Amino acid sequence: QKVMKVNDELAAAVRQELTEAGVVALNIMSSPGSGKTTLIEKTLAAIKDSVRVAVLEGDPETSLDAERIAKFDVPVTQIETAGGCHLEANLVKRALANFDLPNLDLLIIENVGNLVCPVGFDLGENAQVGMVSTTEGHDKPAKYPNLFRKADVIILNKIDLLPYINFDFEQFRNYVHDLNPETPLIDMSCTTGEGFEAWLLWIKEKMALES
Amino acid sequence: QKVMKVNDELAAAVRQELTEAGVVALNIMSSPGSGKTTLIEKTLAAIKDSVRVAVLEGDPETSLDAERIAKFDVPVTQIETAGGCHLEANLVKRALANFDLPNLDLLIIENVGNLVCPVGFDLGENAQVGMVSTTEGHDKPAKYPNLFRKADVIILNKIDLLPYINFDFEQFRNYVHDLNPETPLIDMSCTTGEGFEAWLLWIKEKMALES
Ligand SMILES: Nc1nc2c(ncn2[C@@H]2O[C@H](COP(=O)(O)OP(=O)(O)OP(=O)(O)O)[C@@H](O)[C@H]2O)c(=O)[nH]1
Ligand SMILES: Nc1nc2c(ncn2[C@@H]2O[C@H](COP(=O)(O)OP(=O)(O)OP(=O)(O)O)[C@@H](O)[C@H]2O)c(=O)[nH]1
Ligand SMILES: [Mg+2]
Ligand SMILES: [Mg+2]
Ligand SMILES: [Zn+2]
Ligand SMILES: [Zn+2]
Repeated sequence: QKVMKVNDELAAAVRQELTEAGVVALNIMSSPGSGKTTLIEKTLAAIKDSVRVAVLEGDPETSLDAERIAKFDVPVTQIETAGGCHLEANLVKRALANFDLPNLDLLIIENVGNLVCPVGFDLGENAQVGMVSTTEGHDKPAKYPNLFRKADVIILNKIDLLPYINFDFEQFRNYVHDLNPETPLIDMSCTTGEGFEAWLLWIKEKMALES
Repeated sequence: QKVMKVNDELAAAVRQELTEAGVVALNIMSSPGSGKTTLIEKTLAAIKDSVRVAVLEGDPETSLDAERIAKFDVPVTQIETAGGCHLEANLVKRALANFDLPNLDLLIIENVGNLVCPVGFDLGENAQVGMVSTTEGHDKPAKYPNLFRKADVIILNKIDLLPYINFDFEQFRNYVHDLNPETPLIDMSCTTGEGFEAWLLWIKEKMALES
């Protein structure tokens, strides 16, 4: 496919630009509403005084997510894909011009909410973060496997809602293990803060590794 | 776009085949895990003795959803899109061969879980059913507007979870109204059965209208 070849070339250019500036980039992907923006909000509150961080938001329409992030006083750019169901490297490359890369340590990219396409498009990131919420059901890794196969870390969010839903933890873990036995799996609630320390630790280790 | 033209021609052929056989088709779309299969399970339990109904399932991988439906002893076919993020008319046309159309009244199509692409591909259906769950957040209609703009009925599912989440009902209704003021909006819980009667009534009216 010619499209993927062009995308991969642009992703390589993005990766080079970020590496030269010493910026580590994360690409966060999930279904719509799993909690990506909430995770980023909590992350910024925890690290923005010790890490120079910026956020790149991707959505089909509106800048609602960027407006939530702007409240944290960090550089943020909203990409509206005008109906596109995933971010691509050309959009990221163009958006990099909005950031002062040499004065950044971390770039968090929030992809369009979609469990299928986004994981197939390299954006030049250092790591792919896969997120899924308990309320979506325990069968998501089996039915939408690509993200779980490729993710460098998987977050199971909204565990505070477990008492009110029927979620088969065992089955979920088995599905994830079958697809990607090595990947760390963090059980989290962005509402109660459970699992959040493990996530911050994972970021720290990733940044140390990539620098 | 050539792809859409071909899809529309195939969708017209599907629509003709269904109309000649007297079958009404519904295309149910939502994010992953909003409750499409659960809605179909409850619907089959309620109507399968009075309506001759079949189900067409679409997923990237596995036949987990079709296996759930098979328990209701109705004709069901699983389409695995092998990573495709939406159903297309050619897949539906091929699958119709598996059904005894003249002896059916209703065909329920469950699309791939995705709030962006599926709504753009006509499958030959009589109506598009948009579904969203409270746990995804009240901003989905604004950020992923296409489905809400085009849907013939919109179901807000999982209202039983409202006491445990912060969901702005007013804002949600305003977003939906801005996009599609005419469309009926049904507040539902597939778990408690709230709103389910309104859904069955909508199906009945739709079938009467289309026959
Ligand atoms: N109960 C509960 N709700 C959560 C949690 N994390 C996020 N939410 C809620 O889930 C809804 C969606 O959260 P967002 O952060 O907007 O989700 P998102 O993945 O960024 O959504 P999109 O960008 O639209 O795809 C909001 O109502 C949040 O308050 C959690 O851990 N527990
Ligand atoms: N609390 C609550 N849970 C629900 C409701 N409806 C469905 N669920 C749960 O939500 C999860 C997902 O439901 P499914 O019916 O599999 O969702 P789906 O839209 O078919 O999912 P995909 O086909 O994978 O996109 C399951 O754990 C269901 O039990 C509801 O009204 N309330
Ligand atoms: Mg978001
Ligand atoms: Mg389903
Ligand atoms: Zn896509
Ligand atoms: Zn698609």
